[in-house]
Amino acid sequence: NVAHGLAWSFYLGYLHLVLPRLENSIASFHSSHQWSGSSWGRGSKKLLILIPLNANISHKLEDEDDNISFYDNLPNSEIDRAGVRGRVYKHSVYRVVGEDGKARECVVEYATPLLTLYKMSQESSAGFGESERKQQVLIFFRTLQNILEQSLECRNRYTLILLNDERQDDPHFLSKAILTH
Amino acid sequence: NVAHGLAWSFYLGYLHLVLPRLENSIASFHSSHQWSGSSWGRGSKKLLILIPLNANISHKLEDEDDNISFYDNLPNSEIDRAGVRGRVYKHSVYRVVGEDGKARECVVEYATPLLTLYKMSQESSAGFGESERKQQVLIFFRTLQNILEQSLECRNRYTLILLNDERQDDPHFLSKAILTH
Ligand SMILES: Nc1nc(=O)c2ncn([C@@H]3O[C@@H]4COP(=O)(O)O[C@H]5[C@@H](O)[C@H](n6cnc7c(N)ncnc76)O[C@@H]5COP(=O)(O)O[C@@H]3[C@@H]4O)c2[nH]1
Repeated sequence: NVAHGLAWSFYLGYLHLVLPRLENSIASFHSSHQWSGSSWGRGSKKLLILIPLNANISHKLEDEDDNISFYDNLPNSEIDRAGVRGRVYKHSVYRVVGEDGKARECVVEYATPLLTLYKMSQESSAGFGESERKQQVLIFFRTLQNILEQSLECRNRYTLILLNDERQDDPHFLSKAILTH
Repeated sequence: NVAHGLAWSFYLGYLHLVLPRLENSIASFHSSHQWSGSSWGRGSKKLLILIPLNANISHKLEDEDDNISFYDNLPNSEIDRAGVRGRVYKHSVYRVVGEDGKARECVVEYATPLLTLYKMSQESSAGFGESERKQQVLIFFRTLQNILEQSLECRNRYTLILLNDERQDDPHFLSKAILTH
């Protein structure tokens, strides 16, 4: 089934490669961003992975919530992969303002495979529709959770944030979800 | 089933994004690589996608065949994707020498999702083993072929090269497979 394979792919082809490097990336980012009064002390040093139940993914987090602004990207990692030389892996750092008015730096992104689940549910030839999509997102989430819990090199370097789509009438739904994890 | 989802993911998350840009990438590469006596005239202007039946993928093509050498990368494309700002997409250009002794420039890479199939078949908790792997590669190939044939924006911009693993005792198996497509 699709969600099971996408969770394994997300781990084997991405998280397994990038999570062990995250700490060094963040350290190197700090030393090149000293001047900006970094508020990282209050933010998380883990990769925050957003998993919206409705698979509705935006490409810029600030489009979802004005308490979020793009800050900068972490330094690139370049890895030779399957014939592509120096394939680039990177993460984006966002500043997220909490209900206390303080900003925190967070390395956060959506789980990219959900874009595939979303678009497959719209393509009739792909074989599954909108009604199965939510179920597939839950299977993706649980499979990924199980894989990551068994992974020694990834432990403590990530947080999965399952976003319940019912409370999206709150304009600060996303920033609150990010900061409460 | 896994291969079906990975083929859709490869199309929706990659080929659909990069194939329409390929022609411009190659043109821009030409104008910055004039001095090197470009032999592109004889090479293909399509993305050559290698699909080995045994899912055995190497990260550098020259490791497989000494008639192949890495030349350079095409210019980067940067696209905002699921919260990652300016995610980088690129392809590598290889020089492939034919049996006539002439070199041709080719944009070629392995189908990366096969790495996931390979590794899943080795992880007992992933749910499928080596015996199902070949069948999954064939499903991946046929599903991808069907999707791409229906895709208006991708047509004529790619070539899928299914590599039969039986003739790998030939040290120039890969370069010949690339040049005969
Ligand atoms: N956020 C994020 N940043 C990344 O750099 C990245 N790279 C991969 N992934 C996700 O991990 C999983 C495994 O990746 P794999 O490379 O095996 O398959 C990839 C790969 O075969 C191909 N592809 C995507 N981006 C590239 C790329 N830049 N170069 C070559 N191939 C690519 O298309 C598939 C689907 O990509 P995404 O749908 O973006 O999500 C992938 C996938 O779910 C990423 N996710």
